[in-house]
Amino acid sequence: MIKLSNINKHYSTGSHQLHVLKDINLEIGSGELVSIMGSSGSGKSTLLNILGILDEYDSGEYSLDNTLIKNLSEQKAAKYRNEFIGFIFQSFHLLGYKNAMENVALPLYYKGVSRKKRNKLALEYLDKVGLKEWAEHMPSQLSGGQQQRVSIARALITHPKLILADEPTGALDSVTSQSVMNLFREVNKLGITVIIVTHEKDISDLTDRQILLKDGAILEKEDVDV
Amino acid sequence: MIKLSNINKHYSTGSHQLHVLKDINLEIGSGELVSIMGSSGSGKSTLLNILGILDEYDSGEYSLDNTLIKNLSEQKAAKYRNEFIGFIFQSFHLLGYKNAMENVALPLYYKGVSRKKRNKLALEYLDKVGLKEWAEHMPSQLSGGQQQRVSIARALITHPKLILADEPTGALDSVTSQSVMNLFREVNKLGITVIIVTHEKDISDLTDRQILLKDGAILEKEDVDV
Ligand SMILES: Nc1ncnc2c1ncn2[C@@H]1O[C@H](COP(=O)(O)OP(=O)(O)OP(=O)(O)O)[C@@H](O)[C@H]1O
Ligand SMILES: Nc1ncnc2c1ncn2[C@@H]1O[C@H](COP(=O)(O)OP(=O)(O)OP(=O)(O)O)[C@@H](O)[C@H]1O
Ligand SMILES: [Mg+2]
Ligand SMILES: [Mg+2]
Repeated sequence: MIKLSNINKHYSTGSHQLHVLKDINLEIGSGELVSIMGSSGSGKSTLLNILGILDEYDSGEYSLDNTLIKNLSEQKAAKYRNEFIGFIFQSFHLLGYKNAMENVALPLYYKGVSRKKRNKLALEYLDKVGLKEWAEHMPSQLSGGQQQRVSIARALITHPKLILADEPTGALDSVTSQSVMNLFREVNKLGITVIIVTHEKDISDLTDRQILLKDGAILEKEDVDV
Repeated sequence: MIKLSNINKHYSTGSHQLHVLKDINLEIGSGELVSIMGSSGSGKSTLLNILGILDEYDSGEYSLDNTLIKNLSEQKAAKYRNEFIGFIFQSFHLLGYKNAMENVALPLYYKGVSRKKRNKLALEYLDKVGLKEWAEHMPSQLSGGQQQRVSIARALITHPKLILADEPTGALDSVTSQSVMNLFREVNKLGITVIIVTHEKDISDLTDRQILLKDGAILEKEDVDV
């Protein structure tokens, strides 16, 4: 499903250059449930953005489902993202001028689903994250953890083949975090590949495989049988 | 230092009204180190915004350092905030068009401190949160946890009498979280009152008093001797 070979990524800021991802080699099979941990600034979001075709890398090769992801036009990149990937951003990225239900329904709008049908599904997914009553709230009328849950529902609604979640429980109390993790394990049982960036051990313990990103390089514990 | 008597807060959204804070009675003495926990949507940010004079309440009374905080003009509210309070927002609220150092220096600019002096102090505070090398990065060139640490440095730089921190370690790994908590305990030893909203037990265990917000009402464990 995912194959990264010798991936390198640099950022240039004014006077200096930061070598953020250093020779990343990683294979993740279809249907795996994986967590990526690492300290603040270690490169987790950068890695996830590359996997999510939201950012480019400087050298190496990234193959997604046997398709080489390299030097794609913006249209091709958007096509693969919409067809394949559900992304949960570290800072949510909800549309401020649409309410919770419309935000969740958005990926279905891009797939040409009728408004009646996509709003019905959006309410179902809001219900899965405990927010059915908040369907008409605007993002500014939602708590931090509620915004996070809306962005989770939005990523799940199209049943993408791959879910990339950047700290999906960062704003949630432990009880709500557990129910979100149950949701991820549920979709994973349907065969969806799920990659979760997290800095919480309680969350990574609930995944089948734990990867550590340290100073831009990958360290891996054994695969865990759950 | 802080006295809340029978505080109530409602939000109206379209068709219904939400009674978010229900008859809150709370006293916090000068120099205390307090944590507030509660599930997502329980009213923690709402309570902190009222304490930080960023939002009004519907009934009851809030006294800060013996001054009644009620129906203040925006100038008076801004004056008390700038003189008294350091606020760490759940979503950071950094200025996107200023770099990390300028963002940290901002409260000193409002106090009329010269640029040379405030930038020197800003670098010192960035160093305290491990980000001296990132002084010239724009917020969009910082990781989530780095943005969070910049907003922490910004809240500390004026040595305010009261620090209100809304989930200040939400985006941080456990090692970085510990060093941020050490920073809060350090300023608390100087006599600064610190109130931390958190959903992590490891963090609230490091405070002297733990308050629980449940369905908009306060429950309290005994004061803890540390
Ligand atoms: N402007 C608003 N209009 C309507 N409802 C609001 C508004 N702001 C917050 N709310 C609602 O008030 C309740 C409390 O929100 P608050 O942000 O205080 O929660 P919180 O405890 O900080 O949650 P979290 O842990 O998720 O950050 C939530 O149910 C939220 O939807
Ligand atoms: N656009 C950019 N320009 C320059 N440097 C950047 C840019 N984006 C990120 N960085 C730097 O790259 C490094 C990795 O950032 P990244 O966001 O991937 O970290 P992270 O592991 O997700 O951290 P966190 O846990 O704090 O979210 C950081 O040191 C950050 O400052
Ligand atoms: Mg990140
Ligand atoms: Mg909150």
